[in-house]
Amino acid sequence: MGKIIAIANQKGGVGKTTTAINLSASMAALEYKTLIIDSDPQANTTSGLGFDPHKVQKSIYECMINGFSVKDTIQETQFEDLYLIPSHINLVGAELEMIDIKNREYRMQEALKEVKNMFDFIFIDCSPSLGLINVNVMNAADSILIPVQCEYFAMEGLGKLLSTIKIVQGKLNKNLQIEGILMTMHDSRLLHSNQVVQDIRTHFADMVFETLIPRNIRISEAPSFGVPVIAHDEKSKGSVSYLNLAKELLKRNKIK
Amino acid sequence: MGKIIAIANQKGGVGKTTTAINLSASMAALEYKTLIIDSDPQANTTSGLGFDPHKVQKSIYECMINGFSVKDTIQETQFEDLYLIPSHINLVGAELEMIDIKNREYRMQEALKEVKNMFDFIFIDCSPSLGLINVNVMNAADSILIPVQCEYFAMEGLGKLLSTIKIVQGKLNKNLQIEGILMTMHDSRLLHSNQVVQDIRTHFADMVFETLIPRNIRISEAPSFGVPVIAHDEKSKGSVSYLNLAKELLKRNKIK
Ligand SMILES: Nc1ncnc2c1ncn2[C@@H]1O[C@H](COP(=O)(O)OP(=O)(O)OP(=O)(O)O)[C@@H](O)[C@H]1O
Ligand SMILES: Nc1ncnc2c1ncn2[C@@H]1O[C@H](COP(=O)(O)OP(=O)(O)OP(=O)(O)O)[C@@H](O)[C@H]1O
Ligand SMILES: [Mg+2]
Ligand SMILES: [Mg+2]
Repeated sequence: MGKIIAIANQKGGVGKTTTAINLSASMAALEYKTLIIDSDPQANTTSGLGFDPHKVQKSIYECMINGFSVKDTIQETQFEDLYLIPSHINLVGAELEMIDIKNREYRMQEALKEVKNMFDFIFIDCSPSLGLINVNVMNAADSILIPVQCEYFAMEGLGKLLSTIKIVQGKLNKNLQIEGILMTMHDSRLLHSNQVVQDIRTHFADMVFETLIPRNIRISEAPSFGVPVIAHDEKSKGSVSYLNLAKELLKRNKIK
Repeated sequence: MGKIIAIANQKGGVGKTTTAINLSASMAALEYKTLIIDSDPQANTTSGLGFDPHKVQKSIYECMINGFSVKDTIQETQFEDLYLIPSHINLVGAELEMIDIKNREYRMQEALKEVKNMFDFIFIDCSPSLGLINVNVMNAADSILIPVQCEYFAMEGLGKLLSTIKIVQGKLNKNLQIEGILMTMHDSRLLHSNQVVQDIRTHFADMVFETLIPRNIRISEAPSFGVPVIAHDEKSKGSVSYLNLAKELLKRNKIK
């Protein structure tokens, strides 16, 4: 098994971290052994799961730059079947440090080889950029899941992201697939929110997940308690939607 | 005059572009000659003002890399007293191209010298990152205005951003001030939104603007029409709040 899925979109604030945390937690709840990797120096996935980024000793940074073993960076979370490789502020410097390193685009792909088959799923939360760390993530990933906020600006950047992915597929990682486009923060009461969903479904048809993630207060509260929404309020629309997403992902991958 | 204000925060989706567009438009409405510079390759400010980023001939990129004159990149907008330097997808490559250039951190500061006194205010919209382009912006700016979404994750990153600014003040631009912290997308009905505002006001006291920008549907609709919210719906809470922000900024700078 061991499918590696990058959660990426260079547009900021579209729900990458929220999706990484809650999709991973839902997969673990369905008893799939899941690893989540925080590759963003902001370390929101790390703190959103209750860890203190300032206390992190080893992150994916040490594996890429210093060749540390990935196994030594994996932390258990309070949730069964859910494991984390935390982030660290050092990641900010990684891009410049890696400029002169041999094989700089493939350091993460190399590092993850030893753990790929220890898990059913590995999700990687990305920063809102198109730098060397994200190139590393795209080379390490089997597929990329693209969260898109139901807003005008988020729609605008989608075309650019898809052409960037084509370049990566052509030059660096020909096996990279698109796992799907996930519509997030949908508000069915707002005309422009519904319009964006319609436009994206028309343009991208079955690349778009059926599951729509609603704007939901429980989702935005959960990180301040350091837990996924499924642990904060299991019955909320937010929890149900991410569990549905996990099930749809399994169906699309013909698992179970 | 000619105050250069960077609108920056490495956290994504906090309202940088929305603030750059609507604060600039409000200043222009108050008859201050205003220039807005889009330094983000996503070019959301450019399209949010009705320009097609694919048709842009010259951006701030050409000034920083090829030494083009900034005056030649300035475009008039349909709004009196509001001018734009658009963005271009080439900006994505700028960071790597500038690595070997002399004085690479000060290219934007150099470029803006010739136009600084042609305007009362120059606002620069930044991408959600801490790379070389944003370092250039911080060196060119007199001050930095920090939009912070009324959400837990946005609050988390604020400490890191302020310590980054201290490093820039120490090493690169000792004159860089903090113009203020602007709370955005505030929803008074939500407990956690009010809690974030309270926490930030307690920690940062008068660094925080009095003006709170509410979550407002007219603000998120306006970009799809290519106009600032003041032109989309002048009477909306969104328009009024950004006009109040412009007035507060003038008061804080003891102008008028
Ligand atoms: N479905 C939702 N309902 C309500 N709030 C949400 C939802 N999804 C995300 N949020 C909130 O919106 C904000 C942005 O989401 P998030 O931080 O996950 O985006 P991101 O793409 O990871 O941002 P960045 O580009 O900075 O990495 C967060 O404060 C989050 O709590
Ligand atoms: N006060 C508001 N009320 C409602 N929607 C808003 C408000 N401010 C911003 N938005 C919407 O939220 C989204 C994020 O805002 P915006 O794109 O301005 O953030 P940003 O910080 O520039 O993002 P990036 O980090 O990608 O540059 C946009 O779709 C915008 O229209
Ligand atoms: Mg994130
Ligand atoms: Mg922006």
